Amino acid sequence: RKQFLVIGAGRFGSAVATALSKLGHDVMVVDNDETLVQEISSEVTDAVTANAASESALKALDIPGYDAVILAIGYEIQASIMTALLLVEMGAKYTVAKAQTELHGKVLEKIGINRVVFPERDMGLKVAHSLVAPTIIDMIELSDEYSVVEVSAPDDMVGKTLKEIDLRARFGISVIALRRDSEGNTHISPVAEDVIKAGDIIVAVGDNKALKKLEWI
Amino acid sequence: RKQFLVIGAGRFGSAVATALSKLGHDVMVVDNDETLVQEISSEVTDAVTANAASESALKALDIPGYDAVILAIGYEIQASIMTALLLVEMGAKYTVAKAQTELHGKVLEKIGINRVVFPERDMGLKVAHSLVAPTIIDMIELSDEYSVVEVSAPDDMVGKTLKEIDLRARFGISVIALRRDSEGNTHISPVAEDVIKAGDIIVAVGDNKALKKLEWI
Ligand SMILES: Nc1ncnc2c1ncn2[C@@H]1O[C@H](COP(=O)(O)OP(=O)(O)OP(=O)(O)O)[C@@H](O)[C@H]1O
Ligand SMILES: Nc1ncnc2c1ncn2[C@@H]1O[C@H](COP(=O)(O)OP(=O)(O)OP(=O)(O)O)[C@@H](O)[C@H]1O
Repeated sequence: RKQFLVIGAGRFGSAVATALSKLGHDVMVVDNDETLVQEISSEVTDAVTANAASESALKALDIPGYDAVILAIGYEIQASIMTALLLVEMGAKYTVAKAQTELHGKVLEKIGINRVVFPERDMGLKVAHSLVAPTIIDMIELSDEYSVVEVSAPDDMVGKTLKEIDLRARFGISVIALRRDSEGNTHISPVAEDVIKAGDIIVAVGDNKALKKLEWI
Repeated sequence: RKQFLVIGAGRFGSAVATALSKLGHDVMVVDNDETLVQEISSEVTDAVTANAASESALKALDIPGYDAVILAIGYEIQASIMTALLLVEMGAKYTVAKAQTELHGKVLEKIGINRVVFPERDMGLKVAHSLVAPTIIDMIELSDEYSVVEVSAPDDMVGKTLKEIDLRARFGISVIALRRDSEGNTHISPVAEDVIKAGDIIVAVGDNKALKKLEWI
């Protein structure tokens, strides 16, 4: 069970906050707009009205205690930069911040924000590409016919090599990775000789009819 | 060379407009904020200041003539819905619209908008998942170690089957799709017996060191 702080309950911030909450983690939300704080309070652990760009407001929170702080202030670029600086100086373990423009993003990175995201720009690029030259990942994510799935290795596949199981030839399904929790890592692009172990998560892409046959969707 | 109309030059709209323009297509932008129209005019074919939620404004444009119309009005939900209705009634060939909320999105779909996008919500979900349970696509897209690449089939691979080339065993690279322009389609999750033809685009995922060895990145 992790602890997260989300600053800014706009569309991006509230999406992060409610998703983390649904995934079973503790989420504190801060916004200086009381209406938004009220609206989100039922979806998260805690929500307070405060000006996050103020040192005293942030001091009331245990900033280093959060697993990550998500800074979701958009148009108020000055408030975003001010808050970012405070978070970094107060020892936030890991920070993600939304940026309004490329320049805003560069400043946030230089301040020490770990990850800067551009939701509207990225979706804009994705839409533009999908209208003229779709990338495969977009196509898979947007397509109704294909899916990427993650499934626990079925018993009848445990102990066999990928080559022996040969999903590609039998079902037209590509195994793109294996996750093995015991090693805590994900093995992308496994080789034909890799043996499936009990508990492995198989990550595969294929067309939905084939995945349905296997009951993988 | 395609023709696009982008309504709304906010962060999402301007990202779509400039990306389509850079990809070599004609882009007309409409926004009722003259400053934004001025700012974007150098990046696109044409930009006009107008209230898109008005029938007379849209009648001045050849709505059915565009390959797609991208509706990028955010907070002004009423203007977005009004404009969407006008676009559909005036025979827009294909429409993409940004939605502010799930409900807004449902209305747009019912009106007949072909594709509704939620840039902030989708990025919010992605960030939330990456903080607790990254999906493989996120990991690949966000990872510095792995990439998805699309490359023209090298001469020494043409005429061979995927099995013969065996990128997986030799390089730890997974071929997840083959694009063949002559058939105008993308063949996701090809089988071992598929023969690489000249001009094929190979879509593969693998670790960057391996991809560098092949000079695929
Ligand atoms: N100093 C501040 N302290 C706390 N919250 C703030 C502060 N400044 C702005 N906010 C809040 O941040 C939220 C998001 O900001 P804003 O709506 O400007 O950005 P946005 O980029 O359009 O958001 P989104 O795209 O996520 O909807 C708003 O709910 C706003 O009330
Ligand atoms: N009736 C209208 N006609 C033309 N343009 C409009 C109309 N209403 C709003 N716009 C423009 O649409 C653009 C995007 O709207 P807004 O800034 O409210 O949304 P947003 O969702 O925050 O945008 P983004 O997230 O893409 O930055 C603005 O530049 C605004 O001027």
